[in-house]
Amino acid sequence: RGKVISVANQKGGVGKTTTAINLSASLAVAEKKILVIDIDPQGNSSSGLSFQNSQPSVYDLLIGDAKLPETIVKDVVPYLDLIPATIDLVGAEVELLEMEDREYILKERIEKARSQYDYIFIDCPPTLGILTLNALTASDSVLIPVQCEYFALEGLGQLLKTIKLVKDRFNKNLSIEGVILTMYDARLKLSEQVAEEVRKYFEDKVFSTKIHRNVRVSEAPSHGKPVLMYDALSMGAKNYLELAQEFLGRNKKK
Amino acid sequence: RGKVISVANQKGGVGKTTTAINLSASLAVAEKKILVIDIDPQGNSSSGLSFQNSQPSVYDLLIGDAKLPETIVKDVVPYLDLIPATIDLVGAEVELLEMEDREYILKERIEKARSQYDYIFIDCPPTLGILTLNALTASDSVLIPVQCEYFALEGLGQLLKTIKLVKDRFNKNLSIEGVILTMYDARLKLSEQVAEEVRKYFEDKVFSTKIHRNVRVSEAPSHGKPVLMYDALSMGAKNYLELAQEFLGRNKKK
Ligand SMILES: Nc1ncnc2c1ncn2[C@@H]1O[C@H](COP(=O)(O)OP(=O)(O)OP(=O)(O)O)[C@@H](O)[C@H]1O
Ligand SMILES: Nc1ncnc2c1ncn2[C@@H]1O[C@H](COP(=O)(O)OP(=O)(O)OP(=O)(O)O)[C@@H](O)[C@H]1O
Ligand SMILES: [Mg+2]
Ligand SMILES: [Mg+2]
Repeated sequence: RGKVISVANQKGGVGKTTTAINLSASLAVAEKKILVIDIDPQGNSSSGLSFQNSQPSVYDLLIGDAKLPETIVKDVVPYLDLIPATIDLVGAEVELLEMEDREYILKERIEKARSQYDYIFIDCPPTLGILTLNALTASDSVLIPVQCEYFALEGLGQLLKTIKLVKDRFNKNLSIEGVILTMYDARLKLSEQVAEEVRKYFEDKVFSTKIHRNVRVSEAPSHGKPVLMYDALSMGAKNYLELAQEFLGRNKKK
Repeated sequence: RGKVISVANQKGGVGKTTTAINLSASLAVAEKKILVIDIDPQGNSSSGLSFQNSQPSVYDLLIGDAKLPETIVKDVVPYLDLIPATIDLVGAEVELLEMEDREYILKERIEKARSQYDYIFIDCPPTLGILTLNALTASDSVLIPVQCEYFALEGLGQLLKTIKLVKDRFNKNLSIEGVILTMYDARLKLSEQVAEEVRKYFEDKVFSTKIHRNVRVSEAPSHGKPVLMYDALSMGAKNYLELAQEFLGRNKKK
């Protein structure tokens, strides 16, 4: 039975999509069967994995009447499948709010996918609205990317409160998978100051692998590829491979 | 009569808050009377201007029964006032959706403020939900920060559609104030490639002043100050002063 993991943080631009794409691709290279579900109306995970809008999407799964297999794009990268987001997801928030058991919709829809994958990652939008609540309710754990910048520290309290709320009301199994430091720049004092604060706050939940700021990481999406397939020798590719190893190490023990 | 301007872009982390704070501070230094309204539940504009949670906030203005003057923090910087956001704004989206004329609430609440300020800037969250709709409905124009990164290009179509929707249905005066290129790094090909795309798309709406990536800009919020007050000689402070001059130039003609 595969593990479902939300990649979430309501602070914008902290590396949620970049982590969903690149951690997944690194695990796929290790021949783990991976599914990425993009529930962000911006659809960055989808385009970052070369999705060209041509089939049923996560909107059709949640609100329309598409069956799960119709929404899955197979092998965007070997061993890596995608349920893409399209622009019609923009209206989904209001529609979901009016549905019965609105927090459980994604959980029900993807239940059958669990047995087909080792890991399922859900790329969340930068809000704590009904889409993110659906992801957290459907998940076993939450991966929290934290950018090494001051504002990124501010929202962590609110995120933890929301995780606790979901755990108490919708999903008692929800735990924290871990915290990933992103866009770390070894030349800046600020990066290390933020990293220290995050370690104080989250202790051993923080992955020891840091993702350094690396231009190849931000270039890769314009080629529709994970950084590993765009430039395997880059710092970014190495960091995400290292993260994948550490992630597997943490999940083997259980 | 003051001009109301939303700082909006649903892409996360593109410099909305940084622009709201630093453009406002630069205009205040030019002795323009400025009000910043923070409607992002993260409250980054509020903390970036040293707000310590102690009085009625934008939540109380929108949903509670606070009067406008009770919610305004005077002179966080000389000539610069703030209506802060606090954590209770997190629940506001759902509450607003159930109110009568829900898109017009902010517009009504701030109408009296127009005569007291030259410019009112509204810092929006990274979504196109009801809070951003309220800001766009209350505004004369929209300032769009665009980070010089690939993903930042993707959401622009969606943002323009939403602006047009608001213009057609809720606020026929809404126009585009301009597009600001942020976190530009002259050493990266990617920055110039994105800048060229943005200029092709928005033409003369793009401010010629580019905001360069500059660590002093990201350090300033941890001191609760705009970059101009934190390090007046930094590249970031110069860029925002230049932007303020260009902004005033565009607004003088009218
Ligand atoms: N390690 C890195 N080095 C350089 N650039 C990076 C790195 N990680 C992410 N980026 C870039 O930073 C920007 C923000 O990252 P990303 O879009 O993944 O964040 P996000 O949290 O998914 O944003 P949103 O809140 O809008 O969903 C992107 O342009 C991305 O390419
Ligand atoms: N010119 C710049 N140079 C360096 N860092 C910058 C610059 N502009 C913004 N930043 C940093 O980038 C991060 C994102 O900026 P900011 O928080 O202003 O974006 P935002 O669009 O308001 O994000 P959100 O979508 O979460 O509201 C912040 O940590 C900020 O300090
Ligand atoms: Mg994203
Ligand atoms: Mg912001």
